[in-house]
Order: sequence, then structure tokens, then C-alpha cells
Amino acid sequence: ADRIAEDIMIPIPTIYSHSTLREAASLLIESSSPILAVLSTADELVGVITGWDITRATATGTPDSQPIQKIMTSEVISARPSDNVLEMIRKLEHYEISAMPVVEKGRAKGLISSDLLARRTLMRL
Amino acid sequence: ADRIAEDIMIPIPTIYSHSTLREAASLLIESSSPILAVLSTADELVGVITGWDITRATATGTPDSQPIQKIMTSEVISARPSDNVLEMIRKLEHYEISAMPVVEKGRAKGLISSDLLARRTLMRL
Ligand SMILES: C[S@@+](CC[C@H](N)C(=O)[O-])C[C@H]1O[C@@H](n2cnc3c(N)ncnc32)[C@H](O)[C@@H]1O
Ligand SMILES: C[S@@+](CC[C@H](N)C(=O)[O-])C[C@H]1O[C@@H](n2cnc3c(N)ncnc32)[C@H](O)[C@@H]1O
Repeated sequence: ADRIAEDIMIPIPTIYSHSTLREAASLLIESSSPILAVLSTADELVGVITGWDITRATATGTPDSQPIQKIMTSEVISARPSDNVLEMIRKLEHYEISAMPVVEKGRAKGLISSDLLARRTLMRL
Repeated sequence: ADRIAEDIMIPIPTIYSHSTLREAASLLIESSSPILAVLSTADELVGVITGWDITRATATGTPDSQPIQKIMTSEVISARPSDNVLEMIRKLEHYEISAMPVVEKGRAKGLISSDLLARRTLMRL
């Protein structure tokens, strides 16, 4: 059944922390993803970045060549592969976010979003 | 009861179409709103703008002094004050958007978002 993160998650696009603001914006648009996993050169998850971060950078006049290390959020809120739908809905609501990576051993395996979870709970209204 | 747009909507921040990309980004961040109503100088609704549009502008290297007329979406998807919860959920899902203005006589009266509607349907999971 589609009850845990591992069964529901979809691929999460990844980007290195030394990449630029403009590269992150391009990847968000091209992938149509709500969130990107930011990786260190050792491929470990070190942050996330969303359209909100791009918008805030634009609001403060950040040059688009700026490395995303300063723009990303490094305190990552994530799910475990075994988390169930209810736990994940509550977590997204508690932190007022709409997506999070599914993480195992410091690696991003996929993403969970409120859209995906709503589909599991509100099916065919 | 909180069954129609007029009862559920929250204030929608507004911005003029001659304003800049940077001003729109600042207003999105300061208001914490998912969407802005873009107005003509006659205060009529002529478009909407969201973090997605800001992100796409950044992805294509648009200067932050650019007027938002070229960046906004002018084909606005909106709700009427009398629309009910189910109609609005279906509309947001159909167009794959997460918010829309509530419009009456060409004027934006407020906004409806999937978060607001989810609260009405999924209350206290
Ligand atoms: C607080 S949210 C508000 C915007 C919107 N409500 C949303 O759902 O994203 C925006 C901020 O949250 C951060 N954020 C989003 N998802 C996150 C996650 N899974 N872990 C940590 N921070 C996250 C973003 O990097 C951004 O700085
Ligand atoms: C297709 S959505 C995809 C991003 C995300 N899924 C979301 O919910 O916004 C992004 C585009 O839709 C547009 N958009 C968002 N809300 C809109 C509305 N109520 N009417 C018209 N266009 C809207 C934005 O201006 C942006 O260009």
C-alpha cells in the first residue's frame, strides 16, 4: 500500500552547494520541482533550496552568480523512508513547508510534498 | 458557515504593473503571501505574480529593475465570492496552481489558497 514515504516519494533534483543562484533557479524551473536537495562534493545532503529562497535573494538584490551555500536552508526538515502519511502531513504543517527530502544515512532518496500527500488522503473529491 | 470564497478568503497584497521584479519579490517576502494581485493604474486586476515567476525571471537572467508587466501571468484564474469549497479545490487542482484571487467586477477582493481550503476539509487530522 502507499502508506509510507518510501512508497509515495518522487525523485528529488540535486545541485551542488557551490552552484550559483541562477543555476538553482534554472533547475527548479526545468524540473518543475518544489524543492532541490543541495549536496556537498561528497554527495551528502547539506541543505535545501526552494522558490522562496530565490525570491528572497531577488528581494535583497543578490547577484545571480552567488553560490547557493549562503542562500539555501541548511537546517533540513526531512522524512525517513518508513514515515507514514499522517506523520508527514503533521510535519509539513508544523514547519509550514510544502515539501521535504526523504533521507537515509545522510543521503536524499526522494521528496515528499503536500500535493502528493493530499492525493493520498483527499483522492477524487 | 465557512463554505464560500467570501467567508474563507484572506487579504491579497497588490502591486502596480509598472513596479519592478525586485519590488514584487520584496512584497512576496514581506507579506508571506503565495500570490500578488497586479493592478493597472485604474486599480483593475490585470495579472498575478508568484515566486515561480520570480524564479523563472532569475533563471533567465532578467534584471531586477524589469517592470513586472512582462513577468506576471495576465490570464488570471480566479474565484467568485460565491464559489464553494469543492469548486475551488477542483479549480486549483485542474490548473495546478496553489492560490487564486477572489474577483468581483474586475477587482481583487482577497485570495484563496490550497492551504486555506485544506484546513476546511482536513481539519485537525
Ligand atoms: C518557511 S517556507 C514558507 C514558504 C511556503 N509556505 C513553503 O511551503 O515553502 C520557506 C522557507 O522554508 C525553507 N524550507 C522549505 N522546505 C524545507 C525543508 N524541507 N527543510 C528545511 N527548510 C525548508 C525554504 O528553504 C525557505 O527558506
Ligand atoms: C503553473 S504554477 C506551478 C507552480 C506551483 N505548482 C504553484 O502552485 O504555483 C506557476 C505559474 O502559474 C501562475 N499562476 C499561479 N496562480 C495563478 C492564478 N491564480 N492565475 C493565473 N496564473 C497563476 C504563476 O504566475 C506562475 O507563472
